[in-house]
Amino acid sequence: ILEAKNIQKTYLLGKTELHALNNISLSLEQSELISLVGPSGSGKTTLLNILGCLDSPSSGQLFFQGQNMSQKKERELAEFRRTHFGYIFQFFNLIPVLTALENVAFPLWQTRLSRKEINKKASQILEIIGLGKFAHHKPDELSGGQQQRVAAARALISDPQIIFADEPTGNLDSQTGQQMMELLKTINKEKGTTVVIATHDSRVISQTRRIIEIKDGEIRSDEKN
Amino acid sequence: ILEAKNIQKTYLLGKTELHALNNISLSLEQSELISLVGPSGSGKTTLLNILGCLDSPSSGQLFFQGQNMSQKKERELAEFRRTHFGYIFQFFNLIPVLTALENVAFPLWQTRLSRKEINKKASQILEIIGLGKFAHHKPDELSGGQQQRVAAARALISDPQIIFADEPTGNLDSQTGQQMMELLKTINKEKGTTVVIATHDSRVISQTRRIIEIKDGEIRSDEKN
Ligand SMILES: Nc1ncnc2c1ncn2[C@@H]1O[C@H](COP(=O)(O)OP(=O)(O)OP(=O)(O)O)[C@@H](O)[C@H]1O
Ligand SMILES: Nc1ncnc2c1ncn2[C@@H]1O[C@H](COP(=O)(O)OP(=O)(O)OP(=O)(O)O)[C@@H](O)[C@H]1O
Ligand SMILES: [Mg+2]
Ligand SMILES: [Mg+2]
Repeated sequence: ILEAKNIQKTYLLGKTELHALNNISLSLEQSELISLVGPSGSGKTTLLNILGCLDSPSSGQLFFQGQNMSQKKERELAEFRRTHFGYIFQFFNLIPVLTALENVAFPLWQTRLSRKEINKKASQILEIIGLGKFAHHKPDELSGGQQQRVAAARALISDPQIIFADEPTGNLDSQTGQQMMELLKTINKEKGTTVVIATHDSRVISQTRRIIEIKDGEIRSDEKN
Repeated sequence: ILEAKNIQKTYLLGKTELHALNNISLSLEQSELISLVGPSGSGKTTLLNILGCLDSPSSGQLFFQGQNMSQKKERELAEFRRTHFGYIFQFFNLIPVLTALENVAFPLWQTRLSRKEINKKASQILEIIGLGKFAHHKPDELSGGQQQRVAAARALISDPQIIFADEPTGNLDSQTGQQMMELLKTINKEKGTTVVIATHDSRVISQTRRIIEIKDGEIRSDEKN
């Protein structure tokens, strides 16, 4: 469903070129549960953002169900992302002036659902991730791990076809981290959502079915687990 | 060296009261290497910020070497923090317009050292944490874990008496995370710096000499390791 061909991402810093991604080619199928593993600075976030059509490669192509995403205009891409993808960002990217409930409900505000239905759905997801009592807290009134879970709830509410999760357990203790993993596994199993997780957490990696190892911007291995 | 007595921290959200910290009393000695452990939302960041004089308790007192910190004015406290404490924040709090080198050098800009000496020291610390080549990157030109390491280097450069580290390995792979731990252990051993680490990472906890467990804002256990 998602195919990356010869993806290159080069940053120019002053006079030096930094190759964050070097000639990466990858194929993802529907309903896969994948971990993207590698040391700090190896290119996980950069690759996840290109696969999720949030960033464009310096060269190479990305195809989604055969469509060449590199040729789409930004407005088309934005609409496409909103209807097909869900993101759990490494630093959450929550909207500071909205409460936890509003942040989770936000992706559905542009749909035809009523505000009442949207808030009900958002409350249910908050309950599932253990934050039912924190619905009216703003992000700066939540702990680091609580913010991370709100970011996860927001990614799930619009029932995306693919979820891109960047270090979703970095700020969570092992029990809460496992709750997060159970949630991603359930959505993958029951709805067939493709889930791609950039992570260092061995407990997460061991529960995925495919492990892609990246180092210095290159894929070192890509194996079934 | 640091003594907390009956610390209470209560947040008022609309009409509900949230007790983030409940009657916490603690004594820290010089040169201790301590981990503060507990689930997401248990009060680690709140306690660390009160111990580090960045936040004041709703009630209770904090004494540093016998001085009552609750009675100091904000300006006195700011000067005091700058000369005695180092912080590694959960979300780094790097200054976006400064490069990695400038962020690390920043705490020394108000001292009598020459800019040349300061930059040399900052470069050395960046080299130690593996980011020598990234000195001129700005925070948004660094990966999550690279930013975390810059935040750690900044906390160490002013040779503080106590370092408060909030989840310093959350965004790091196990090898880079261990480098970070080695750095904190070395500074604790060679300079006698007190190090307090809020963490979920079992590999960090096992390398500390005292483990304080917190849950729902209360201390559950406080034991030598
Ligand atoms: N400004 C605030 N207003 C209201 N509640 C707050 C505020 N800041 C924190 N809290 C609440 O206080 C509790 C403790 O938060 P704290 O950030 O100390 O937890 P933590 O142990 O650091 O968690 P994590 O491991 O997820 O970072 C949380 O339940 C949080 O929602
Ligand atoms: N805007 C930028 N300009 C220059 N270099 C950048 C930029 N963004 C990222 N980089 C560099 O690209 C490399 C890959 O970064 P990336 O964020 O993808 O790593 P990562 O694998 O997600 O790391 P982490 O696990 O620490 O989050 C890093 O060395 C980083 O310094
Ligand atoms: Mg990253
Ligand atoms: Mg915290």
